[in-house]
Amino acid sequence: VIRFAGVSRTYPMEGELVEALRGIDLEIEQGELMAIMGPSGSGKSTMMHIAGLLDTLSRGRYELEGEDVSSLSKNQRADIRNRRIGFIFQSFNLLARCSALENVELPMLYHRPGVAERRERAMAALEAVGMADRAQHLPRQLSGGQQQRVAVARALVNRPALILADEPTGNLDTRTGREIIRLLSSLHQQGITVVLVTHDPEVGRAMRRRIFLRDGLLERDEAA
Amino acid sequence: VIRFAGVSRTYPMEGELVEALRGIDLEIEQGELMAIMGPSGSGKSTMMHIAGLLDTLSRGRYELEGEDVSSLSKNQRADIRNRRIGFIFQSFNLLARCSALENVELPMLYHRPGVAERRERAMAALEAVGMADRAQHLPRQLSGGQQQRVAVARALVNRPALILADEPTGNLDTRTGREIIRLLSSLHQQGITVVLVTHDPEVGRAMRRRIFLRDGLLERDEAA
Ligand SMILES: Nc1ncnc2c1ncn2[C@@H]1O[C@H](COP(=O)(O)OP(=O)(O)OP(=O)(O)O)[C@@H](O)[C@H]1O
Ligand SMILES: Nc1ncnc2c1ncn2[C@@H]1O[C@H](COP(=O)(O)OP(=O)(O)OP(=O)(O)O)[C@@H](O)[C@H]1O
Ligand SMILES: [Mg+2]
Ligand SMILES: [Mg+2]
Repeated sequence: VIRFAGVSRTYPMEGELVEALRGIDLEIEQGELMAIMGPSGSGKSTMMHIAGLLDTLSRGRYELEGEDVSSLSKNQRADIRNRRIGFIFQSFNLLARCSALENVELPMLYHRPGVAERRERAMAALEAVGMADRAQHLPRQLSGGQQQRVAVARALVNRPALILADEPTGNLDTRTGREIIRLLSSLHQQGITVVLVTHDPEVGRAMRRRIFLRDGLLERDEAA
Repeated sequence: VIRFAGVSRTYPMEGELVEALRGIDLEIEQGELMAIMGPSGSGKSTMMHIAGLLDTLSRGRYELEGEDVSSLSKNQRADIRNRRIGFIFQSFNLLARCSALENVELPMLYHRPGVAERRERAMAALEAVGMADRAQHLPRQLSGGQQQRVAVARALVNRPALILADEPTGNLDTRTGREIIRLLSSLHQQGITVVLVTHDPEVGRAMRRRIFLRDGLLERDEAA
């Protein structure tokens, strides 16, 4: 479902060229449950943003579900993102002036299921991450881990075929983190492709496959 | 150095009263190395913000270095914070338009050491967290863990007597996280009081004392 061929991402800066990704070859099949691990700064979030159509590559090719997506317009990419991909950001990216519930309803506005259905689906997603009792809170009225869980709920509400989660448990205690991983695993059992970045070895061990990045290169690829 | 006596923090909201902290009694001696742990939403960040003079309590009393700080003006609290306390936020709170170096220099602007000394001290702090080669990057040009490390560096640069770190390794791989904890431990060995919030049991075990919160209450207090 995801194919990277020689994918590179460079950032030209004054006096230096930062090579965040350097020629990544990677294939992820439909229905995989996979972790991306590696040191801070090794290129994991960069890889996730390219996979999620939130960023473009500098060199190479990216095929999503067999289609070369570098040729798509901005609107086409936004449309695919909205319908097919659930993205959980490392820094959550919740809208500050919207409640938890409104944040979770947001991805559904494009296709406009009715108000009642939107509310119902958003509350179910909040329930699944243990945040139903904080539905009316604004992000600044939530703890770090609560914001993270609202970001998880938002990514699930459109029932995407592909979930990309950038460190979904980084701000959670062990027990709450395990609940989130259990949730993602149960979605995987329904056939959804789940790719997550993690620094937690326990989360990595719960996955079927682990790849390791170092300095923008794919260092290791191990199946569980 | 820190004494909480019956400290409560409530947030009145429509139709409910959120009790983030409920009557906390706690004493932290000068020179302690301590972890605050507990589930997501249990009140850890709230406790840290009150301790760091970033938030006021709703009931009870807070004495910092023997002085009742609830009677201080806003300016007096800002002054104490700047000179005595180094605070590392759970969500970093870096200024988006300033480089890593400028962000780390920021706390020194109040007391105006010369430009050369500011630069030198800021670079040394960035060096200590492994971020000297990213000094000119803006926060959005840094990875999540790199931003976190810049936030750590910024908290150290005024050589505070008290360091309050809210989940300083949440976005770091195991190895980089250990480097940060080693850094904080070495500062502790110089006599600095270090209080950190963590979800990582390994980090908790590296501390001399661990307290556990649950639903705004102090559940357990164990010395290593
Ligand atoms: N401004 C606010 N208004 C209303 N409720 C709030 C506000 N700030 C925090 N809360 C609530 O207070 C409780 C404690 O929050 P706090 O941020 O201290 O938790 P925490 O222990 O740091 O959690 P985490 O581990 O997820 O960071 C949470 O249930 C949160 O929803
Ligand atoms: N806009 C940018 N301009 C310049 N350099 C950048 C930019 N974005 C990222 N980088 C650099 O690219 C590298 C990879 O960043 P990335 O965010 O992918 O790392 P990461 O593996 O997700 O790290 P972490 O585990 O700390 O989140 C880092 O060294 C970072 O400094
Ligand atoms: Mg990252
Ligand atoms: Mg917190």
